[in-house]
Amino acid sequence: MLTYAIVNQKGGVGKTTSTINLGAALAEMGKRVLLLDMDPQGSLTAAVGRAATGLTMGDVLLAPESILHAIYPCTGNMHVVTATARLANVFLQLDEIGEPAYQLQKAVHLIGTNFDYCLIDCPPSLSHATTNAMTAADVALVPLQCEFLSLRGLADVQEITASIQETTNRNLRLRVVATMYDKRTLHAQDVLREARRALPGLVYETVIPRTVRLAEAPAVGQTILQYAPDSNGAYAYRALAQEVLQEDQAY
Amino acid sequence: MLTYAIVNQKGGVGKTTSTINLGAALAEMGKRVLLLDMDPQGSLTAAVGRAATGLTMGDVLLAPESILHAIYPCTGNMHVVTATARLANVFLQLDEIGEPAYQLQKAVHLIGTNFDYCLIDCPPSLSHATTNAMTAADVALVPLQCEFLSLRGLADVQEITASIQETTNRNLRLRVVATMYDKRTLHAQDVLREARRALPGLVYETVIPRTVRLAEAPAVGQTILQYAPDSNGAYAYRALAQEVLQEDQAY
Ligand SMILES: Nc1ncnc2c1ncn2[C@@H]1O[C@H](COP(=O)(O)OP(=O)(O)OP(=O)(O)O)[C@@H](O)[C@H]1O
Ligand SMILES: Nc1ncnc2c1ncn2[C@@H]1O[C@H](COP(=O)(O)OP(=O)(O)OP(=O)(O)O)[C@@H](O)[C@H]1O
Ligand SMILES: [Mg+2]
Ligand SMILES: [Mg+2]
Repeated sequence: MLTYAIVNQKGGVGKTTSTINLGAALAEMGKRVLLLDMDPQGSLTAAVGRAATGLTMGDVLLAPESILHAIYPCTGNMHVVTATARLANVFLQLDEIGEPAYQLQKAVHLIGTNFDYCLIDCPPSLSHATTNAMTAADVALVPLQCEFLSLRGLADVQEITASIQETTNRNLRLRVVATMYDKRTLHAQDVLREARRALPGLVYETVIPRTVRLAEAPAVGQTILQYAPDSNGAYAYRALAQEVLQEDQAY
Repeated sequence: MLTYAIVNQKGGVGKTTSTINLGAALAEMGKRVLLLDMDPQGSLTAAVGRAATGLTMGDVLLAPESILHAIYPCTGNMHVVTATARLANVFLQLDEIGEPAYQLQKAVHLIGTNFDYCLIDCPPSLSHATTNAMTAADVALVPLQCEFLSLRGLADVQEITASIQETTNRNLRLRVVATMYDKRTLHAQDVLREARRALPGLVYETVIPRTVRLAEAPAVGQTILQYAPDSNGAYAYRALAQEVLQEDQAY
């Protein structure tokens, strides 16, 4: 199994949207996909049309072996561990545990043979959620909204990746995917060019276009592949999944 | 002086953009405006083209009287207290102070005669930053991106507003402004209609349109009134400022 932490402390850049739809595209190619919701707001949980019932991510972080009972089937032939607002309190409780950063990694190791991909949606902050996810992951995947205020955040994410590589996860790779790209504006073109210049070889070729279909799909608990299978958004996430698979086969 | 906390734990909904441009429109009408950056990412600080030098918001929270020396002039005839990443550590230190939620309120009280409006930009979380800001504020102003995932967050913000009203700030008012509204999409119309239905009388008449000009202006450290004074975005924030002023005169 390969684990991707979808991270960016800048808000609203397409983390939840990318987790669901990259997952859906990998599942469409026959991969067994597990989604983890590490955001107390539960955007991922809502976007896949689930209410959080039974065991949730909060339980898993306090008792990693409970992950086996916290996994539920969800839309797009995937599985999910959901999140509730209680997760915010669990992060406070983690402060009292020995090495809090490894809780999610312990859980993920228990399910390594059941899935091909595990995608972790993170909240817009550099807190326990993000460090747990990046400690458990093979790849930190950063959605980059093609706008100035989001570009600034890249330096922070690089810094935290370096610190995770030095402490809890030496082999963590950093990858960036451009999202909400509006090819009609010079601004988006400038930002994308700058990101590729600043991070040579780390930015996927695939660029996710800005398309309202991607904002509509979560309202009906569907992936973009179900909601609008022939749309630009669907083709873009399929192309991203192809790139992810090609690169992972090389590792 | 009237204090507005610009809050929403959902990321990327236009908090920073609304803080700067509502501030600029109030300043254009002759009001003395102070902007406070409570986000350790420092989006507001960068967007007004300042580097954080001297005393910053971190210092002010630890020693409220230092606010008098932390205020700097900035773009758009406004003043600003900047933020650095160090602010994230200060929030951790606040845990050790008795009644941490009142630190910003103490600071704001010290400068009440120097300004007409104080606008506070908050990070996308329900942490110390947001509770301090909502404790210090007269109004919690919630930018609502007209999309499904952002609509879900409204219930959380209402809940936290109610808890602040019961504990640290009885007179806090809640107001919502629709942002990134794309009138060509049914989705945006549906979300706006739902928000007005769910929060009767709390959603401003003014709706901020989605316009790339608003994403471009921060890249050159300008407000929308400087960068594109005749644009839809500029007129919308002027209209919002008018509504804010009319309502405040009634109080
Ligand atoms: N490519 C796209 N085109 C248009 N809209 C998009 C696109 N990707 C995401 N969206 C919409 O933009 C908004 C922000 O996306 P999303 O919630 O996935 O970002 P996020 O980074 O997870 O946000 P947060 O920081 O709050 O967790 C959502 O309403 C989503 O539906
Ligand atoms: N009305 C608008 N039309 C188009 N783009 C906008 C509009 N308002 C804001 N933006 C852009 O959308 C992005 C998100 O806005 P902004 O950073 O102000 O949101 P935020 O809520 O402060 O985000 P965060 O949660 O990360 O603090 C920015 O790139 C900004 O320039
Ligand atoms: Mg999200
Ligand atoms: Mg902001």
